[in-house]
Amino acid sequence: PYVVIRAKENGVQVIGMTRGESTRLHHTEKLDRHEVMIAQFTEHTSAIKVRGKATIYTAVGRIETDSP
Amino acid sequence: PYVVIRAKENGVQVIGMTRGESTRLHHTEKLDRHEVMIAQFTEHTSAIKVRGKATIYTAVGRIETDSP
Amino acid sequence: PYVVIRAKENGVQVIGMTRGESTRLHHTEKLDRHEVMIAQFTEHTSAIKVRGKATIYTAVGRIETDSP
Amino acid sequence: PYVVIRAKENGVQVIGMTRGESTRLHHTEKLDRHEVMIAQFTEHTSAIKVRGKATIYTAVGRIETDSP
Amino acid sequence: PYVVIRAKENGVQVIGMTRGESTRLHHTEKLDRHEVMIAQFTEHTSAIKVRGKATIYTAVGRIETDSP
Amino acid sequence: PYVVIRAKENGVQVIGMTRGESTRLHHTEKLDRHEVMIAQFTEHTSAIKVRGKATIYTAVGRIETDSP
Amino acid sequence: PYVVIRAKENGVQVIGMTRGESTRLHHTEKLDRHEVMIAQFTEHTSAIKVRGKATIYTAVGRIETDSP
Amino acid sequence: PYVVIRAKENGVQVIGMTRGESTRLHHTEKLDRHEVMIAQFTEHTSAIKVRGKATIYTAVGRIETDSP
Amino acid sequence: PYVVIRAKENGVQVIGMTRGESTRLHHTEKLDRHEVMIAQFTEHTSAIKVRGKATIYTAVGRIETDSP
Amino acid sequence: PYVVIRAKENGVQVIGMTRGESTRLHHTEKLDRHEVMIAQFTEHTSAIKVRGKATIYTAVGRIETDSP
Amino acid sequence: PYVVIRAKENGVQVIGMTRGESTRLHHTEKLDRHEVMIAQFTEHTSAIKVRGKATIYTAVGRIETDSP
Ligand SMILES: N[C@@H](Cc1c[nH]c2ccccc12)C(=O)O
Ligand SMILES: N[C@@H](Cc1c[nH]c2ccccc12)C(=O)O
Ligand SMILES: N[C@@H](Cc1c[nH]c2ccccc12)C(=O)O
Ligand SMILES: N[C@@H](Cc1c[nH]c2ccccc12)C(=O)O
Ligand SMILES: N[C@@H](Cc1c[nH]c2ccccc12)C(=O)O
Ligand SMILES: N[C@@H](Cc1c[nH]c2ccccc12)C(=O)O
Ligand SMILES: N[C@@H](Cc1c[nH]c2ccccc12)C(=O)O
Ligand SMILES: N[C@@H](Cc1c[nH]c2ccccc12)C(=O)O
Ligand SMILES: N[C@@H](Cc1c[nH]c2ccccc12)C(=O)O
Ligand SMILES: N[C@@H](Cc1c[nH]c2ccccc12)C(=O)O
Ligand SMILES: N[C@@H](Cc1c[nH]c2ccccc12)C(=O)O
Repeated sequence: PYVVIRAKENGVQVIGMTRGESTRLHHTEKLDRHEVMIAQFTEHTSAIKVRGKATIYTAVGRIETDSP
Repeated sequence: PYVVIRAKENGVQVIGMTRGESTRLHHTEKLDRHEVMIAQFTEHTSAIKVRGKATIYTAVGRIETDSP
Repeated sequence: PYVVIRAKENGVQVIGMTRGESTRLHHTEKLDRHEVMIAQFTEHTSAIKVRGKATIYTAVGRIETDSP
Repeated sequence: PYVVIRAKENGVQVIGMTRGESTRLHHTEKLDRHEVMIAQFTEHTSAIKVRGKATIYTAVGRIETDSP
Repeated sequence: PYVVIRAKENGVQVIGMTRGESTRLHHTEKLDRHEVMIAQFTEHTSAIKVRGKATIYTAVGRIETDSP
Repeated sequence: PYVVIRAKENGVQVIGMTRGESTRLHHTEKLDRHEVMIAQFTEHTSAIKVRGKATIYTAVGRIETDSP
Repeated sequence: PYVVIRAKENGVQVIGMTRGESTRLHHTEKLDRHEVMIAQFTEHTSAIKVRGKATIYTAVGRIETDSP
Repeated sequence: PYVVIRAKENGVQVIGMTRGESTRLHHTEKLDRHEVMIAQFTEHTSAIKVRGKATIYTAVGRIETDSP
Repeated sequence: PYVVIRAKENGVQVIGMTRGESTRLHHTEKLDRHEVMIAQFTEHTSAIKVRGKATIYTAVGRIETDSP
Repeated sequence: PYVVIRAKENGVQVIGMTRGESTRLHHTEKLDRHEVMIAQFTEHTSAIKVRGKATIYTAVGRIETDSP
Repeated sequence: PYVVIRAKENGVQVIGMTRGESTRLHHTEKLDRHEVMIAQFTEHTSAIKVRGKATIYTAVGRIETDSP
């Protein structure tokens, strides 16, 4: 499975969190406005955090991070 | 499978609970308002608790934690 | 597979029952009002009981525990 | 696969029947009114009986035990 | 796969037939009115017979045994 | 996969035909009016014949044997 | 996968053709009017021919052999 | 997967083509008008040709060979 | 998976291209008008080309090669 | 999975890109107007580029390369 | 799974990001206006970034990178 993140402003962060006993941040990808990242869940990534104004497309719905 | 949690206020907690004979909390992720966490069920996480005002998107429905 | 339980009052209990020849309660999670628990079936949990006022989202329907 | 049983009266019985050559009752769970049990089919349970007034949610339909 | 049988009268019989070269009856479960049995196909059961007034819920349709 | 046969008259025959190089009848189940048989395809049964007035529910449609 | 053949006249033939390098007829089942045969594809049967007036129910459509 | 061919005239040919490096015709089945053949893809058949007026039912659509 | 090609004119070519490091043509099947070929992807065929006026039925849509 | 490319002009290029650590072009197929190529993803091809006016049919949508 | 990227301007970049503990860019493909790239997730690519004006077709939705 993968999710799609489209940045609606500069500086959106897509943060990969480690799979396993401990939960740490292993990578932070900064997106400029209108950049899109398509990210899978993987052997190393079992959770993803998104900061900043973005649209997130997932199998369980479409999310505007900044909706009221 | 994964679920998506969008915080509608600061201080929302996404809590991972251990898989196995005992059920303990292994990680608590604090989300600021409008932050989104996409979290899988994993070898270490077989239950997830959410505290605070949030929208949760799952395969069995969309939940507003604070709905009446 | 997982189910989602949203507590509509304080003190809702989500009870995990053991898989195997005998059926015992191995864990009781107490939820405060508006807390949500997303719980998988696992190697140790083959049945789940819910006590108190809650909404339960499952693959076979949505259940209000307190509906008439 | 799992089924969901919501008790509409006190004393509803959810009965697990053994898998294998012989068919015996291995567990009877008593539910109070408005309690809900979510029960999987397992290595030990290949049939389930329900006695008393209840709603049963399954992949092949929703059943009110007491409907005319 | 499983089927659901709801008895509409006392004395409904749910009969398990053996899997294998020969076809014998290995178990007969008697249901009282409004009792429900949820029965899987298993290593020992490859056919099921139902006698008496009942509603049967299956993946290929819903059957009223006593319909004209 | 399974099929469901509901007898609309006495003496309906549900006939299991052998899997393998040769095709013989290995079992004939006689159904009384309103009796229902739910029969799987198995290691020993790769074809099923139905004689008499019955309704047959299958994954590819519902068949009234006696329709014009 | 299986197909369902309902004979609309006497003498309908359901012919099993061999799987493998050569294609021969390994079995011909004669159906009387209103008889129904439910036939799987198997280790020995990789093609089926139907002669005579019949309705054939398959995953890719319903066929009246005698339609104009 | 299988396809269904219904002959609309005499002499319709259903031709099996070999799987493997080379592509030869390994079997030609002649169908009389109104005869139906249900043919799987197999270890020996990876392509099928149909000549003559026929209706072909497949997972990707229904084809009248003689349509304008 | 398979695709279906119906020739709308004589001389339609269905060309099998080799699977593997190099991409060569391993077979060209010529179809007369109204002939239909049903072709799988196989160990030896990972791409198919079609030349001439034809209708192609696939899982991702129906294509008239000669549409404007 | 496969995609379908229909050339709307001469000289359309369907380019296979190598699977693995490095991404190179391993094959370029030139299509004349109205020619159609049906191309799988394979052990050697994990990305495909299309140049020129064409219609591309995929599981995630239909694309006119030259749409405004 | 694959995604489809259609460039709406020259210089659109499709960037493959490495699978594994570290996240680096292993390939950047530049697309001219109206060029289309169909890219799989692979053993080496677990995330994809897109820069520039493009339409991206995915299983979770269709994205115009430059929409307001
Ligand atoms: N390290 C955790 C990360 C995680 C996944 N889902 C979660 C839900 C809640 C908290 C942490 C997590 C794990 O692999 O299980
Ligand atoms: N440790 C438990 C966690 C759990 C999963 N689902 C549950 C339902 C109820 C109570 C606890 C649980 C387990 O892996 O099984
Ligand atoms: N220990 C039982 C628990 C159970 C699952 N489903 C049930 C239905 C009825 C009664 C008990 C159960 C088992 O694993 O099988
Ligand atoms: N012991 C039986 C229980 C059972 C399952 N399905 C049934 C249907 C009818 C009667 C008994 C059963 C078995 O495992 O097979
Ligand atoms: N013993 C038989 C039971 C059976 C299953 N399906 C049938 C259909 C017809 C007659 C008998 C059967 C078998 O396992 O195959
Ligand atoms: N013995 C045959 C029975 C059969 C299955 N499908 C058929 C279709 C036609 C004739 C016979 C059959 C077999 O296992 O293959
Ligand atoms: N013996 C052939 C039978 C067959 C299956 N599908 C066909 C299509 C055309 C001609 C013959 C066949 C085989 O197993 O492959
Ligand atoms: N022998 C070829 C037959 C074939 C299948 N699909 C095709 C498409 C085009 C031409 C030939 C074929 C193969 O197994 O691959
Ligand atoms: N030999 C190539 C054939 C091929 C499949 N899909 C393609 C797409 C583009 C170019 C060539 C191809 C392969 O198996 O991978
Ligand atoms: N060699 C790359 C090709 C590729 C697939 N998907 C991509 C996305 C972006 C860039 C390159 C690619 C790989 O197999 O992974
Ligand atoms: N190297 C990372 C790439 C990645 C995939 N999904 C991500 C989400 C966020 C950040 C990085 C990633 C991995 O394979 O897991």
